[in-house]
Amino acid sequence: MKLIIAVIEDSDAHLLMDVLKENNFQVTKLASTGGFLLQGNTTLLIGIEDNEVEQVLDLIRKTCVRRKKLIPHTATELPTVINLPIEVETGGAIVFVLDVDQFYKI
Amino acid sequence: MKLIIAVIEDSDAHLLMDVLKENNFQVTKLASTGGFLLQGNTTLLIGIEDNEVEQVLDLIRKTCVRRKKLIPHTATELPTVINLPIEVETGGAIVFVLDVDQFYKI
Amino acid sequence: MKLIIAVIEDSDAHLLMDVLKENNFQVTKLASTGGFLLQGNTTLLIGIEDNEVEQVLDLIRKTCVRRKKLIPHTATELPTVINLPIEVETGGAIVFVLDVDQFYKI
Ligand SMILES: Nc1ncnc2c1ncn2[C@@H]1O[C@@H]2COP(=O)(O)O[C@H]3[C@@H](O)[C@H](n4cnc5c(N)ncnc54)O[C@@H]3COP(=O)(O)O[C@H]2[C@H]1O
Ligand SMILES: Nc1ncnc2c1ncn2[C@@H]1O[C@@H]2COP(=O)(O)O[C@H]3[C@@H](O)[C@H](n4cnc5c(N)ncnc54)O[C@@H]3COP(=O)(O)O[C@H]2[C@H]1O
Ligand SMILES: Nc1ncnc2c1ncn2[C@@H]1O[C@@H]2COP(=O)(O)O[C@H]3[C@@H](O)[C@H](n4cnc5c(N)ncnc54)O[C@@H]3COP(=O)(O)O[C@H]2[C@H]1O
Repeated sequence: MKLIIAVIEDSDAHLLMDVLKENNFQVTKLASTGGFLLQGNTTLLIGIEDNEVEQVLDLIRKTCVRRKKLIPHTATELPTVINLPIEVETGGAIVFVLDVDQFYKI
Repeated sequence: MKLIIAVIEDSDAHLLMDVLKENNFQVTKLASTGGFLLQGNTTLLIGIEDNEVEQVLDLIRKTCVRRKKLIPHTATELPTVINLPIEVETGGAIVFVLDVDQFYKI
Repeated sequence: MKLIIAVIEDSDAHLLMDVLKENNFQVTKLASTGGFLLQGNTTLLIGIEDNEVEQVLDLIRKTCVRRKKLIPHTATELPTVINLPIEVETGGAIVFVLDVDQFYKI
């Protein structure tokens, strides 16, 4: 048994949870906050059999695509104010796979 | 040292936390959401000595009893609307026991 | 790879997250509740390389200092009401270091 702890964007959470449900995986959702952007994100706990890790990773890869987006940004360092959008990364997933010593459904 | 991650129903959380406190176990509570019913539930983190796992499992078994309950359900598929209650499972606990590599009380 | 799960006081969370960011450590913050005092506290998830555990523990030791504070307390057991402040412990951190079996940045 493995426990996957996956940190994903809030905007991908619904889709990934639906896809996990369709593939008969159970999941628990925790609301979380990212340390750098200090914005809300989602932490999922997914308990699975050892041989299901690859399948779950594939589902995560398909639903949490890392992409670039332009966000408005006002560059105030210059003499005149310029509104140049800047490019940031969004989407993606940070995935920790932990060994489960014992599992019980009480 | 083991870390127990237990997902339980909100309605059992108070009682289980009291029982853990009476038995001198420390616990941290996280608010969570179930992936299937999309309802709020509770995730507990319980750090214990290796030889205390059975005792904590017993306390969980006594307080988080899995039971059936009838919930009102309107069956709309039929020509006339029939109010037949349906039986669902409630209570219970999902318990992951993880090995702790190092523990510090700073 | 290790996953640190650290339970700290809300009042130390901002400072510790800043210090982790300055030292290029990534962190995810979860809002939590202590089982004994039933007060809000903070649970941090910090994924790091095996050889960074000592460095992160030092940062936690410097920012989450365990200290005593006096809190107003009305002793009602006596014949006359006496306002004697009582001393409680505050600050500190409870730190679990878990082994990570696999890590993916998707
Ligand atoms: N010092 C720095 N300099 C420049 N850019 C930085 C940076 N720290 C973070 N970023 C960027 O900001 C994104 C959001 O980070 P945040 O900490 O808010 O939100 C993070 C955090 O909540 C979590 N996370 C990432 N690595 C983690 C780790 N090792 N341990 C615990 N949580 C982690 O996953 C979320 C997404 O991380 P991801 O790496 O995909 O995306 C990161 C990364 O692209
Ligand atoms: N595909 C499906 N088809 C039919 N019935 C389904 C189903 N998925 C879940 N259920 C039923 O619904 C109950 C609530 O699931 P939920 O995902 O909301 O709430 C779950 C979830 O938050 C967590 N959980 C269970 N297994 C998990 C796992 N492997 N990994 C992470 N979290 C898990 O524990 C809560 C209670 O789970 P429990 O198994 O006792 O009870 C489950 C189960 O009886
Ligand atoms: N039965 C008891 N009798 C007398 N005093 C008691 C006690 N249980 C707890 N305390 C005291 O109260 C403080 C707050 O505990 P609380 O459970 O609210 O908040 C806890 C809890 O959320 C978490 N925690 C501590 N040990 C844990 C464990 N083994 N597993 C999971 N979470 C733990 O860390 C927070 C701070 O713990 P810390 O030990 O520094 O500080 C504890 C401890 O000094």
